[in-house]
Amino acid sequence: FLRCHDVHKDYLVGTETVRALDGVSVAIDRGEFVSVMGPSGSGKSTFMNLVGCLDRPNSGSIELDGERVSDLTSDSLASVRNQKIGFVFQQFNLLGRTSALDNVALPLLYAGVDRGERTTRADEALARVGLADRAQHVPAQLSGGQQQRVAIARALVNSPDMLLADEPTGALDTATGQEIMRLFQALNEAGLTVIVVTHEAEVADYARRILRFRDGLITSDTLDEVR
Amino acid sequence: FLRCHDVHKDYLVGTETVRALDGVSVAIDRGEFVSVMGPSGSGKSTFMNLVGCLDRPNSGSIELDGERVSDLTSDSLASVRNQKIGFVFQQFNLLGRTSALDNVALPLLYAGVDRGERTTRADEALARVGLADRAQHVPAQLSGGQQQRVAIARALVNSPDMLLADEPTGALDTATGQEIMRLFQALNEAGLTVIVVTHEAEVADYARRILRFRDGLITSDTLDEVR
Ligand SMILES: Nc1ncnc2c1ncn2[C@@H]1O[C@H](COP(=O)(O)OP(=O)(O)OP(=O)(O)O)[C@@H](O)[C@H]1O
Ligand SMILES: Nc1ncnc2c1ncn2[C@@H]1O[C@H](COP(=O)(O)OP(=O)(O)OP(=O)(O)O)[C@@H](O)[C@H]1O
Ligand SMILES: [Mg+2]
Ligand SMILES: [Mg+2]
Repeated sequence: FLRCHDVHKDYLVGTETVRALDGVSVAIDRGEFVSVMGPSGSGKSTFMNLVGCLDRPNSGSIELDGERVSDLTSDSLASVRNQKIGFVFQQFNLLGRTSALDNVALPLLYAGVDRGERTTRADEALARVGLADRAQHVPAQLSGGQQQRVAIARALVNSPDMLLADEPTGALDTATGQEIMRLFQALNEAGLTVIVVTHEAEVADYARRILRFRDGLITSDTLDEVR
Repeated sequence: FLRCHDVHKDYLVGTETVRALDGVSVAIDRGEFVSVMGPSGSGKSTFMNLVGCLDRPNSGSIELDGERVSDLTSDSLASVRNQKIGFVFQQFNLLGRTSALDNVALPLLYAGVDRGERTTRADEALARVGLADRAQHVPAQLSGGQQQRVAIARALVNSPDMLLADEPTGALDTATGQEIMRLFQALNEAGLTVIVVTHEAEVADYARRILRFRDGLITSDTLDEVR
Protein backbone atom coordinates (compact mmCIF):
# COMPACT_ATOMS: atom_id res chain seq x y z
CA PHE A 1 0.00 0.00 0.00
CA LEU A 2 2.86 2.38 0.91
CA ARG A 3 6.31 1.92 -0.56
CA CYS A 4 9.41 4.11 -0.05
CA HIS A 5 12.56 3.44 -2.04
CA ASP A 6 15.88 5.08 -1.08
CA VAL A 7 14.22 8.31 0.03
CA HIS A 8 16.46 11.30 0.79
CA LYS A 9 15.43 14.66 2.26
CA ASP A 10 17.85 17.50 2.94
CA TYR A 11 17.23 20.92 4.42
CA LEU A 12 19.47 23.89 3.75
CA VAL A 13 20.08 26.14 6.75
CA GLY A 14 22.37 29.03 5.95
CA THR A 15 25.37 27.27 4.42
CA GLU A 16 24.93 23.87 6.06
CA THR A 17 22.89 20.92 4.81
CA VAL A 18 20.90 18.88 7.32
CA ARG A 19 20.35 15.32 6.09
CA ALA A 20 16.94 14.70 7.65
CA LEU A 21 16.42 11.42 5.73
CA ASP A 22 19.49 9.65 4.42
CA GLY A 23 18.20 6.74 2.30
CA VAL A 24 14.96 5.32 3.71
CA SER A 25 13.32 2.25 2.16
CA VAL A 26 10.24 0.51 3.58
CA ALA A 27 7.07 -1.26 2.42
CA ILE A 28 3.86 -1.17 4.44
CA ASP A 29 0.79 -3.24 3.51
CA ARG A 30 -2.82 -2.15 3.69
CA GLY A 31 -4.23 -2.72 7.15
CA GLU A 32 -0.90 -2.72 8.99
CA PHE A 33 -0.47 -1.02 12.37
CA VAL A 34 3.08 0.33 12.56
CA SER A 35 4.78 2.38 15.26
CA VAL A 36 7.76 4.64 14.51
CA MET A 37 10.30 5.34 17.24
CA GLY A 38 13.71 6.99 17.57
CA PRO A 39 15.61 9.88 19.15
CA SER A 40 14.62 13.52 18.85
CA GLY A 41 15.77 14.83 15.47
CA SER A 42 16.19 11.39 13.87
CA GLY A 43 13.80 12.08 10.95
CA LYS A 44 10.46 10.66 12.11
CA SER A 45 8.30 13.71 11.38
CA THR A 46 10.13 14.31 8.10
CA PHE A 47 9.31 10.71 7.10
CA MET A 48 5.67 11.24 8.07
CA ASN A 49 5.46 14.49 6.09
CA LEU A 50 6.78 12.76 2.96
CA VAL A 51 4.54 9.68 3.14
CA GLY A 52 1.69 12.02 4.04
CA CYS A 53 2.24 13.83 0.74
CA LEU A 54 2.89 17.15 2.46
CA ASP A 55 6.34 17.48 0.95
CA ARG A 56 8.52 15.80 -1.67
CA PRO A 57 11.80 13.89 -1.29
CA ASN A 58 15.01 15.24 -2.86
CA SER A 59 15.60 11.79 -4.36
CA GLY A 60 14.10 8.30 -4.18
CA SER A 61 10.46 7.40 -4.76
CA ILE A 62 7.26 7.09 -2.76
CA GLU A 63 4.25 5.07 -3.94
CA LEU A 64 0.85 5.17 -2.29
CA ASP A 65 -1.91 2.79 -3.34
CA GLY A 66 -0.05 2.03 -6.58
CA GLU A 67 0.45 5.69 -7.49
CA ARG A 68 3.88 7.36 -7.58
CA VAL A 69 3.22 10.35 -5.34
CA SER A 70 6.78 11.64 -5.29
CA ASP A 71 6.18 12.92 -8.85
CA LEU A 72 2.76 14.52 -8.45
CA THR A 73 1.95 18.22 -8.77
CA SER A 74 0.97 20.15 -5.63
CA ASP A 75 -2.69 20.04 -6.61
CA SER A 76 -2.71 16.28 -7.16
CA LEU A 77 -0.85 15.76 -3.88
CA ALA A 78 -3.48 17.85 -2.09
CA SER A 79 -6.23 15.75 -3.60
CA VAL A 80 -4.55 12.45 -2.57
CA ARG A 81 -4.07 13.78 0.94
CA ASN A 82 -7.68 14.82 1.25
CA GLN A 83 -9.09 11.53 -0.06
CA LYS A 84 -6.77 8.96 1.42
CA ILE A 85 -4.78 10.32 4.36
CA GLY A 86 -5.64 11.55 7.84
CA PHE A 87 -2.78 13.37 9.58
CA VAL A 88 -2.43 14.16 13.28
CA PHE A 89 0.40 16.68 13.50
CA GLN A 90 2.92 16.76 16.34
CA GLN A 91 1.74 20.32 17.05
CA PHE A 92 -1.88 19.92 16.01
CA ASN A 93 -1.94 22.76 13.43
CA LEU A 94 -5.50 23.82 14.23
CA LEU A 95 -6.95 27.07 12.85
CA GLY A 96 -6.82 29.52 15.75
CA ARG A 97 -9.96 31.52 15.07
CA THR A 98 -12.08 28.52 14.17
CA SER A 99 -14.26 26.48 16.50
CA ALA A 100 -13.43 22.87 17.29
CA LEU A 101 -16.40 21.77 15.16
CA ASP A 102 -15.32 23.78 12.14
CA ASN A 103 -11.70 22.66 12.49
CA VAL A 104 -12.89 19.06 12.39
CA ALA A 105 -15.20 19.75 9.42
CA LEU A 106 -12.41 21.27 7.29
CA PRO A 107 -11.42 18.10 5.36
CA LEU A 108 -15.10 17.61 4.48
CA LEU A 109 -15.29 21.16 3.15
CA TYR A 110 -12.32 20.43 0.87
CA ALA A 111 -13.96 17.18 -0.22
CA GLY A 112 -17.09 19.08 -1.33
CA VAL A 113 -19.44 17.58 1.26
CA ASP A 114 -22.59 19.63 1.80
CA ARG A 115 -23.17 21.67 4.93
CA GLY A 116 -25.71 19.47 6.71
CA GLU A 117 -23.66 16.32 6.33
CA ARG A 118 -20.46 18.17 7.36
CA THR A 119 -22.03 19.19 10.66
CA THR A 120 -23.37 15.69 11.35
CA ARG A 121 -20.06 13.97 10.63
CA ALA A 122 -17.96 16.57 12.50
CA ASP A 123 -20.27 16.21 15.54
CA GLU A 124 -19.84 12.43 15.44
CA ALA A 125 -16.06 12.71 15.13
CA LEU A 126 -15.88 15.06 18.14
CA ALA A 127 -18.11 12.74 20.18
CA ARG A 128 -15.81 9.80 19.41
CA VAL A 129 -12.92 11.63 21.10
CA GLY A 130 -15.04 12.79 24.06
CA LEU A 131 -15.38 16.46 23.07
CA ALA A 132 -19.06 16.84 22.18
CA ASP A 133 -19.35 19.56 24.86
CA ARG A 134 -16.46 21.62 23.47
CA ALA A 135 -17.72 21.98 19.88
CA GLN A 136 -17.93 25.78 19.96
CA HIS A 137 -14.63 26.44 21.75
CA VAL A 138 -11.75 27.83 19.69
CA PRO A 139 -8.29 26.31 20.30
CA ALA A 140 -7.27 28.96 22.86
CA GLN A 141 -10.29 27.90 24.93
CA LEU A 142 -9.20 24.26 24.98
CA SER A 143 -6.66 22.42 27.09
CA GLY A 144 -3.59 20.89 25.38
CA GLY A 145 -5.12 17.43 25.39
CA GLN A 146 -8.44 18.74 24.09
CA GLN A 147 -6.66 20.44 21.17
CA GLN A 148 -4.86 17.19 20.43
CA ARG A 149 -8.18 15.35 20.36
CA VAL A 150 -9.66 17.92 17.96
CA ALA A 151 -6.68 17.24 15.67
CA ILE A 152 -7.37 13.50 15.95
CA ALA A 153 -11.08 13.92 15.16
CA ARG A 154 -10.17 16.04 12.11
CA ALA A 155 -7.76 13.34 10.86
CA LEU A 156 -10.51 10.70 10.99
CA VAL A 157 -13.62 12.62 9.85
CA ASN A 158 -13.18 11.90 6.11
CA SER A 159 -12.73 8.12 6.66
CA PRO A 160 -9.20 7.99 5.22
CA ASP A 161 -7.39 4.85 4.03
CA MET A 162 -4.31 5.67 6.11
CA LEU A 163 -3.85 7.46 9.43
CA LEU A 164 -0.51 9.14 10.14
CA ALA A 165 -0.32 10.18 13.79
CA ASP A 166 2.75 12.04 15.09
CA GLU A 167 2.86 11.65 18.90
CA PRO A 168 -0.98 11.51 19.08
CA THR A 169 -1.05 10.98 22.86
CA GLY A 170 1.77 13.37 23.80
CA ALA A 171 -0.59 15.79 25.55
CA LEU A 172 -3.01 13.20 26.94
CA ASP A 173 -3.26 11.64 30.39
CA THR A 174 -2.83 7.86 30.40
CA ALA A 175 -6.53 6.97 30.50
CA THR A 176 -7.51 9.32 27.66
CA GLY A 177 -4.46 8.15 25.68
CA GLN A 178 -5.64 4.56 25.99
CA GLU A 179 -9.13 5.52 24.78
CA ILE A 180 -7.57 7.08 21.69
CA MET A 181 -5.35 4.06 21.02
CA ARG A 182 -8.35 1.73 21.38
CA LEU A 183 -10.20 3.91 18.85
CA PHE A 184 -7.25 3.58 16.42
CA GLN A 185 -7.18 -0.17 17.07
CA ALA A 186 -10.88 -0.55 16.28
CA LEU A 187 -10.50 1.45 13.06
CA ASN A 188 -7.42 -0.62 12.16
CA GLU A 189 -9.40 -3.84 12.60
CA ALA A 190 -11.97 -2.34 10.22
CA GLY A 191 -9.24 -1.79 7.59
CA LEU A 192 -7.51 1.52 8.37
CA THR A 193 -3.72 1.49 7.84
CA VAL A 194 -2.14 3.17 10.87
CA ILE A 195 1.36 4.63 11.34
CA VAL A 196 2.03 6.20 14.76
CA VAL A 197 5.15 8.07 15.86
CA THR A 198 5.56 7.65 19.61
CA HIS A 199 8.20 7.51 22.31
CA GLU A 200 5.97 5.65 24.78
CA ALA A 201 6.23 1.86 24.94
CA GLU A 202 2.59 1.49 26.02
CA VAL A 203 1.49 3.26 22.84
CA ALA A 204 3.92 1.34 20.60
CA ASP A 205 2.44 -1.88 22.03
CA TYR A 206 -0.79 -1.33 20.07
CA ALA A 207 1.19 -1.74 16.84
CA ARG A 208 2.25 -5.04 15.34
CA ARG A 209 5.47 -3.70 13.81
CA ILE A 210 8.10 -1.20 14.97
CA LEU A 211 10.35 0.96 12.76
CA ARG A 212 13.25 2.58 14.60
CA PHE A 213 14.94 5.69 13.19
CA ARG A 214 18.38 7.11 13.93
CA ASP A 215 20.16 9.88 12.02
CA GLY A 216 17.78 9.79 9.06
CA LEU A 217 17.88 6.00 8.59
CA ILE A 218 15.67 3.08 9.60
CA THR A 219 17.96 1.04 11.85
CA SER A 220 15.51 -1.71 12.72
CA ASP A 221 12.19 -3.02 11.42
CA THR A 222 10.72 -5.72 13.62
CA LEU A 223 7.41 -7.56 13.72
CA ASP A 224 5.85 -8.04 17.13
CA GLU A 225 5.59 -11.82 17.26
CA VAL A 226 3.39 -11.81 20.33
CA ARG A 227 0.24 -10.57 18.57
CA PHE B 1 7.52 29.38 49.04
CA LEU B 2 4.32 28.98 46.99
CA ARG B 3 0.94 29.09 48.65
CA CYS B 4 -2.50 28.89 47.02
CA HIS B 5 -5.64 29.40 49.09
CA ASP B 6 -9.07 28.49 47.72
CA VAL B 7 -8.18 29.52 44.17
CA HIS B 8 -11.00 29.70 41.62
CA LYS B 9 -10.70 30.31 37.88
CA ASP B 10 -13.64 30.43 35.48
CA TYR B 11 -13.75 30.95 31.75
CA LEU B 12 -16.77 32.34 29.95
CA VAL B 13 -17.49 30.71 26.60
CA GLY B 14 -20.57 32.15 24.94
CA THR B 15 -23.18 31.81 27.66
CA GLU B 16 -21.61 28.95 29.60
CA THR B 17 -19.08 29.13 32.42
CA VAL B 18 -16.26 26.60 32.51
CA ARG B 19 -14.98 26.09 36.06
CA ALA B 20 -11.33 25.40 35.26
CA LEU B 21 -10.25 25.60 38.94
CA ASP B 22 -12.91 25.06 41.58
CA GLY B 23 -11.22 25.82 44.90
CA VAL B 24 -7.56 24.83 44.89
CA SER B 25 -5.42 25.11 48.04
CA VAL B 26 -1.82 23.90 48.29
CA ALA B 27 1.50 24.89 49.91
CA ILE B 28 4.84 24.08 48.28
CA ASP B 29 8.16 24.69 50.05
CA ARG B 30 11.34 26.02 48.50
CA GLY B 31 13.36 23.22 46.94
CA GLU B 32 10.48 20.77 46.52
CA PHE B 33 10.12 18.62 43.39
CA VAL B 34 6.42 18.17 42.70
CA SER B 35 4.66 16.41 39.84
CA VAL B 36 1.11 17.31 38.77
CA MET B 37 -1.07 14.68 37.14
CA GLY B 38 -4.70 14.28 36.12
CA PRO B 39 -7.04 13.80 33.15
CA SER B 40 -7.11 16.04 30.09
CA GLY B 41 -9.06 19.20 30.93
CA SER B 42 -8.80 18.80 34.71
CA GLY B 43 -7.15 22.21 35.27
CA LYS B 44 -3.42 21.44 35.37
CA SER B 45 -2.28 24.07 32.86
CA THR B 46 -4.68 26.64 34.33
CA PHE B 47 -3.09 26.00 37.75
CA MET B 48 0.38 26.40 36.25
CA ASN B 49 -0.58 29.66 34.52
CA LEU B 50 -1.86 31.11 37.79
CA VAL B 51 1.11 30.11 39.95
CA GLY B 52 3.37 31.21 37.09
CA CYS B 53 1.86 34.70 37.34
CA LEU B 54 0.61 34.64 33.76
CA ASP B 55 -2.98 35.16 34.81
CA ARG B 56 -4.99 35.98 37.91
CA PRO B 57 -7.56 33.90 39.79
CA ASN B 58 -11.22 35.01 39.98
CA SER B 59 -11.09 34.48 43.73
CA GLY B 60 -8.73 33.09 46.34
CA SER B 61 -5.10 34.11 46.86
CA ILE B 62 -1.67 33.12 45.60
CA GLU B 63 1.56 33.97 47.45
CA LEU B 64 5.01 33.52 46.00
CA ASP B 65 8.10 34.01 48.15
CA GLY B 66 6.06 35.89 50.73
CA GLU B 67 4.47 38.24 48.20
CA ARG B 68 0.76 38.21 47.36
CA VAL B 69 0.94 37.91 43.58
CA SER B 70 -2.80 37.52 43.02
CA ASP B 71 -3.12 41.28 43.70
CA LEU B 72 -0.24 42.61 41.59
CA THR B 73 -0.49 44.83 38.54
CA SER B 74 0.41 43.36 35.15
CA ASP B 75 3.77 45.10 35.19
CA SER B 76 4.70 43.82 38.63
CA LEU B 77 3.57 40.30 37.65
CA ALA B 78 5.79 40.47 34.57
CA SER B 79 8.75 41.48 36.71
CA VAL B 80 8.17 38.64 39.22
CA ARG B 81 7.90 36.18 36.34
CA ASN B 82 11.10 37.36 34.77
CA GLN B 83 13.12 37.28 37.99
CA LYS B 84 11.83 34.21 39.73
CA ILE B 85 10.02 31.87 37.37
CA GLY B 86 11.04 29.73 34.39
CA PHE B 87 8.10 28.39 32.40
CA VAL B 88 8.11 25.54 29.87
CA PHE B 89 4.78 25.80 28.07
CA GLN B 90 2.78 22.78 26.90
CA GLN B 91 3.06 24.18 23.36
CA PHE B 92 6.46 25.83 23.68
CA ASN B 93 5.38 29.36 22.63
CA LEU B 94 8.61 30.12 20.78
CA LEU B 95 8.93 33.21 18.56
CA GLY B 96 8.59 31.87 15.02
CA ARG B 97 10.95 34.23 13.20
CA THR B 98 13.64 34.14 15.87
CA SER B 99 16.60 31.78 16.05
CA ALA B 100 16.88 29.19 18.81
CA LEU B 101 19.67 31.26 20.38
CA ASP B 102 17.65 34.47 20.43
CA ASN B 103 14.56 32.68 21.72
CA VAL B 104 16.64 31.38 24.63
CA ALA B 105 18.19 34.82 25.25
CA LEU B 106 14.82 36.59 25.49
CA PRO B 107 14.41 36.45 29.31
CA LEU B 108 17.92 37.93 29.62
CA LEU B 109 16.96 40.78 27.30
CA TYR B 110 13.97 41.57 29.55
CA ALA B 111 16.24 41.38 32.60
CA GLY B 112 18.54 44.03 31.12
CA VAL B 113 21.56 41.77 30.68
CA ASP B 114 24.11 43.11 28.19
CA ARG B 115 24.60 41.60 24.77
CA GLY B 116 27.87 39.74 25.32
CA GLU B 117 26.68 38.03 28.47
CA ARG B 118 23.32 37.19 26.86
CA THR B 119 25.04 35.32 24.05
CA THR B 120 27.33 33.43 26.43
CA ARG B 121 24.53 32.34 28.73
CA ALA B 122 22.14 31.45 25.90
CA ASP B 123 24.88 29.34 24.28
CA GLU B 124 25.45 27.51 27.56
CA ALA B 125 21.74 26.91 28.05
CA LEU B 126 21.41 25.43 24.55
CA ALA B 127 24.45 23.23 25.10
CA ARG B 128 22.92 21.87 28.33
CA VAL B 129 19.95 20.55 26.35
CA GLY B 130 22.11 19.18 23.53
CA LEU B 131 21.32 21.82 20.91
CA ALA B 132 24.57 23.72 20.49
CA ASP B 133 24.55 22.84 16.77
CA ARG B 134 21.03 24.20 16.20
CA ALA B 135 21.60 27.74 17.56
CA GLN B 136 20.80 29.51 14.30
CA HIS B 137 17.76 27.45 13.31
CA VAL B 138 14.34 29.08 13.64
CA PRO B 139 11.53 26.92 15.12
CA ALA B 140 10.24 25.75 11.73
CA GLN B 141 13.70 24.31 11.08
CA LEU B 142 13.65 22.27 14.28
CA SER B 143 12.05 18.95 15.13
CA GLY B 144 9.28 18.85 17.76
CA GLY B 145 11.64 17.61 20.42
CA GLN B 146 14.26 20.22 19.51
CA GLN B 147 11.66 22.99 19.86
CA GLN B 148 10.70 21.61 23.24
CA ARG B 149 14.32 21.67 24.33
CA VAL B 150 14.71 25.31 23.19
CA ALA B 151 11.69 26.12 25.39
CA ILE B 152 13.39 24.30 28.30
CA ALA B 153 16.68 26.14 27.78
CA ARG B 154 14.80 29.47 27.71
CA ALA B 155 13.04 28.62 30.99
CA LEU B 156 16.38 27.98 32.73
CA VAL B 157 18.64 30.66 31.25
CA ASN B 158 17.85 33.35 33.86
CA SER B 159 18.51 30.99 36.82
CA PRO B 160 14.96 31.20 38.20
CA ASP B 161 13.89 30.24 41.74
CA MET B 162 11.06 28.07 40.43
CA LEU B 163 10.65 26.00 37.27
CA LEU B 164 7.12 25.30 36.00
CA ALA B 165 7.23 22.68 33.26
CA ASP B 166 4.01 21.66 31.49
CA GLU B 167 4.59 18.24 29.86
CA PRO B 168 8.31 19.03 29.29
CA THR B 169 9.10 15.63 27.77
CA GLY B 170 5.92 15.24 25.70
CA ALA B 171 7.79 15.51 22.40
CA LEU B 172 10.99 13.75 23.48
CA ASP B 173 12.16 10.19 22.99
CA THR B 174 12.74 8.27 26.22
CA ALA B 175 16.52 8.75 26.35
CA THR B 176 16.40 12.50 25.71
CA GLY B 177 13.51 12.82 28.17
CA GLN B 178 15.64 11.17 30.86
CA GLU B 179 18.52 13.57 30.15
CA ILE B 180 16.16 16.49 30.67
CA MET B 181 14.73 15.03 33.90
CA ARG B 182 18.27 14.44 35.22
CA LEU B 183 19.06 18.08 34.42
CA PHE B 184 15.98 19.18 36.41
CA GLN B 185 17.00 16.85 39.23
CA ALA B 186 20.51 18.32 39.40
CA LEU B 187 19.12 21.86 39.44
CA ASN B 188 16.60 20.83 42.12
CA GLU B 189 19.41 19.46 44.30
CA ALA B 190 21.09 22.86 43.90
CA GLY B 191 17.95 24.62 45.20
CA LEU B 192 15.54 25.06 42.26
CA THR B 193 11.86 24.49 43.15
CA VAL B 194 10.38 22.31 40.39
CA ILE B 195 6.73 21.67 39.44
CA VAL B 196 6.19 19.36 36.47
CA VAL B 197 2.89 18.48 34.79
CA THR B 198 3.18 15.03 33.26
CA HIS B 199 1.13 11.99 32.36
CA GLU B 200 4.12 9.64 32.33
CA ALA B 201 4.90 7.64 35.46
CA GLU B 202 8.63 7.53 34.66
CA VAL B 203 8.73 11.33 34.66
CA ALA B 204 6.58 11.67 37.80
CA ASP B 205 9.06 9.32 39.55
CA TYR B 206 11.69 12.08 39.61
CA ALA B 207 9.42 14.10 41.93
CA ARG B 208 9.05 13.53 45.66
CA ARG B 209 5.40 14.58 45.81
CA ILE B 210 2.42 14.08 43.49
CA LEU B 211 -0.64 16.37 43.17
CA ARG B 212 -3.56 14.82 41.30
CA PHE B 213 -6.20 17.02 39.67
CA ARG B 214 -9.74 16.16 38.62
CA ASP B 215 -12.46 18.60 37.54
CA GLY B 216 -10.60 21.67 38.78
CA LEU B 217 -9.78 20.26 42.22
CA ILE B 218 -6.75 18.61 43.83
CA THR B 219 -8.05 15.15 44.73
CA SER B 220 -4.85 13.78 46.21
CA ASP B 221 -1.54 15.14 47.50
CA THR B 222 0.91 12.38 48.39
CA LEU B 223 4.57 12.30 49.38
CA ASP B 224 6.68 9.64 47.75
CA GLU B 225 7.96 7.78 50.82
CA VAL B 226 10.53 5.79 48.88
CA ARG B 227 12.91 8.67 48.27
N1 LIG C 1 -9.11 30.34 27.74
C1 LIG C 1 -10.06 29.43 28.01
N2 LIG C 1 -11.36 29.68 27.71
C2 LIG C 1 -12.31 28.76 27.97
N3 LIG C 1 -12.10 27.56 28.53
C3 LIG C 1 -10.83 27.25 28.83
C4 LIG C 1 -9.75 28.14 28.58
N4 LIG C 1 -8.59 27.54 28.98
C5 LIG C 1 -8.95 26.33 29.45
N5 LIG C 1 -10.29 26.15 29.37
C6 LIG C 1 -11.05 24.97 29.83
O1 LIG C 1 -10.69 24.80 31.21
C7 LIG C 1 -10.49 23.40 31.48
C8 LIG C 1 -9.12 23.17 32.07
O2 LIG C 1 -8.13 23.44 31.12
P1 LIG C 1 -6.61 23.14 31.37
O3 LIG C 1 -5.86 23.63 30.16
O4 LIG C 1 -6.17 23.69 32.68
O5 LIG C 1 -6.58 21.55 31.47
P2 LIG C 1 -5.34 20.54 31.57
O6 LIG C 1 -5.52 19.77 32.81
O7 LIG C 1 -4.06 21.27 31.38
O8 LIG C 1 -5.58 19.58 30.35
P3 LIG C 1 -4.53 18.81 29.38
O9 LIG C 1 -4.00 17.67 30.18
O10 LIG C 1 -5.43 18.37 28.26
O11 LIG C 1 -3.49 19.79 28.95
C9 LIG C 1 -10.72 22.64 30.17
O12 LIG C 1 -11.98 22.01 30.22
C10 LIG C 1 -10.69 23.71 29.09
O13 LIG C 1 -11.65 23.44 28.06
N1 LIG D 1 12.38 22.80 7.74
C1 LIG D 1 13.57 22.40 8.25
N2 LIG D 1 14.69 23.10 7.99
C2 LIG D 1 15.89 22.69 8.48
N3 LIG D 1 16.10 21.60 9.22
C3 LIG D 1 15.01 20.87 9.52
C4 LIG D 1 13.69 21.21 9.07
N4 LIG D 1 12.82 20.29 9.53
C5 LIG D 1 13.54 19.41 10.24
N5 LIG D 1 14.86 19.74 10.24
C6 LIG D 1 15.95 19.00 10.88
O1 LIG D 1 15.88 17.67 10.36
C7 LIG D 1 16.11 16.73 11.43
C8 LIG D 1 14.95 15.75 11.52
O2 LIG D 1 13.79 16.42 11.95
P1 LIG D 1 12.45 15.66 12.29
O3 LIG D 1 11.44 16.71 12.62
O4 LIG D 1 12.09 14.71 11.21
O5 LIG D 1 12.86 14.83 13.59
P2 LIG D 1 11.97 13.94 14.56
O6 LIG D 1 12.52 12.57 14.54
O7 LIG D 1 10.52 14.11 14.24
O8 LIG D 1 12.27 14.58 15.97
P3 LIG D 1 11.32 14.76 17.27
O9 LIG D 1 11.24 13.41 17.90
O10 LIG D 1 12.14 15.73 18.08
O11 LIG D 1 10.01 15.30 16.84
C9 LIG D 1 16.31 17.54 12.71
O12 LIG D 1 17.67 17.53 13.02
C10 LIG D 1 15.83 18.94 12.38
O13 LIG D 1 16.65 19.93 12.99
MG1 LIG E 1 8.95 15.01 15.24
MG1 LIG F 1 -2.65 21.27 29.83
